[in-house]
Amino acid sequence: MITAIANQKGGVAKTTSSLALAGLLADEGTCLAVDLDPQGNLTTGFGIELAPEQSTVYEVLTGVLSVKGAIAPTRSGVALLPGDISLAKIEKELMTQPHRFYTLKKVLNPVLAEYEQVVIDCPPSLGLLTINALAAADVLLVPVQCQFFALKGLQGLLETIHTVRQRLNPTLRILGVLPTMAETHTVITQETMKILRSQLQDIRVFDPVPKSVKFPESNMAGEPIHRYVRDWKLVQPYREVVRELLMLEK
Amino acid sequence: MITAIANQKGGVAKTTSSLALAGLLADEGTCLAVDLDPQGNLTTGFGIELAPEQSTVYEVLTGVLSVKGAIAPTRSGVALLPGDISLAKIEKELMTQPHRFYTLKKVLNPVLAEYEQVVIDCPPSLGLLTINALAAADVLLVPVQCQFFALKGLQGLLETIHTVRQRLNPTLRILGVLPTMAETHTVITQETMKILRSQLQDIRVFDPVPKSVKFPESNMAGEPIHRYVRDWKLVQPYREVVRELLMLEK
Ligand SMILES: Nc1ncnc2c1ncn2[C@@H]1O[C@H](COP(=O)(O)OP(=O)(O)OP(=O)(O)O)[C@@H](O)[C@H]1O
Ligand SMILES: Nc1ncnc2c1ncn2[C@@H]1O[C@H](COP(=O)(O)OP(=O)(O)OP(=O)(O)O)[C@@H](O)[C@H]1O
Ligand SMILES: [Mg+2]
Ligand SMILES: [Mg+2]
Repeated sequence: MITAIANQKGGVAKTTSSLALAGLLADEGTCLAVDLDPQGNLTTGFGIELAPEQSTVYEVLTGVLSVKGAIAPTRSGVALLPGDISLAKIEKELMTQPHRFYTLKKVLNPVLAEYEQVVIDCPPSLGLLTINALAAADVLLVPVQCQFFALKGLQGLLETIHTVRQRLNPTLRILGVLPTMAETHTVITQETMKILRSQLQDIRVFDPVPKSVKFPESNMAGEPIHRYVRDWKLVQPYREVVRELLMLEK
Repeated sequence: MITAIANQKGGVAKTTSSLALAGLLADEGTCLAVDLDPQGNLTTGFGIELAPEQSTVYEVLTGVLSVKGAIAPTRSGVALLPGDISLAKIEKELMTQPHRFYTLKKVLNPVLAEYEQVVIDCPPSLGLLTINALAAADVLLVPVQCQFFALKGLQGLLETIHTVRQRLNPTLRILGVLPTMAETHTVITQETMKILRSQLQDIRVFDPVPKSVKFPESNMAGEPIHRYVRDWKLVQPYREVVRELLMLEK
């Protein structure tokens, strides 16, 4: 099962959610995480510092190397296809290729028998990299911050998903929307949760992930949240998403 | 004076800072704000809902209309060149144009006599739109969240600025780095502030903007922060940036 974690709004916890989910999935079976963001935050979030000549997903997408040749092991048992700034060149390099939207899907196919779960972290845009992730994915999780700007962008994202389903990937399903960094006691969080649930009639809205300084701390420590803290309430919303994912598999 | 507000890291308060600065600058003289992000958050942050056929910066960049023809007035006295999702098409449309990096600079030139200050909000990427802003700008302000991922990206941004200075805009100056959403009492904010000041030897680091729910509330209300609250400590860091900007002018 391939899960894309996407939202063009910046800073809504796409990477933090990718880390949390891949970390939990690696406890259940085999999991490959793909860092499709030129910022390379998923790679640093797993505690990986890339050596200068180390291969990344860029070499895989440009056909220089197979997925197997670029995978880096992580401390939490997740296999990582690392990403870095060289990804920023992809839009231009693949621009004239007829099958440019399926590049990621094509390179992932050979390893799907080896990894029960694949998690793809996307950059904050709806450009070629995110479209590649949506074209390759079985399901999509959309992290959303409980704030005004993040809600505004949701409509645009849902329209893009609709187009991707029609033209590139008819079997793409939306797993749900995951509210993140929620300060449930504030009026703005309560108001935006209400708007979210009313805007999304037929899409699941998971229980929100509470705001906690433990998340940025876990990023700095290079660990997924369930390996960094014992605090049940921070991890539970992510465990719920994993439960849902594993149910779909059957 | 043209100020670009840029950082490829998502969710670091680029738009919120653009709103705050343009709002304050409009109290000092004439100010044009440019929404160069396909999310259009600066436009909604000024309380503007675009009518379906309303022109945006997209029509200006593609040469259909002049800046004057697309400007929308805002309640706070800032003239706004609005942005929307159509901007996402620009990368592809300008890709083959030889002078694609100077498109924004070219269209802004005719109105510079009318606006003492111009503020440009950038999307969370280092693509064509952000490069256009850096090529047009006199100065650059970099909002940075006091968190691990946001710091990681700073080096990459500084390298891009160096390249832009060499190839496109030798007079571009860095006004400074503005720490945002700072929870000064947490260890992680204190640690990252220390790293920030040591990493940036010759770049000014402004006093941090405190974290406050008043900022997302002001976004929802469509007002810059100084018109939404009376709280001195939330606005002061932005007043300090404006003071610095006005000093440069002389
Ligand atoms: N539940 C949470 N509580 C507090 N902070 C959080 C939480 N989740 C994520 N964060 C922090 O918020 C910041 C933004 O999160 P993250 O970088 O994962 O978002 P993103 O959507 O991947 O950003 P980008 O758009 O740049 O890729 C990070 O510093 C992260 O540590
Ligand atoms: N000082 C602050 N305290 C608390 N919240 C803040 C502060 N500044 C900004 N915010 C909130 O953080 C969120 C992200 O800010 P904003 O959208 O301005 O960032 P951005 O860098 O423009 O994001 P993007 O990368 O998507 O363009 C918004 O919901 C905003 O209201
Ligand atoms: Mg990210
Ligand atoms: Mg923004």
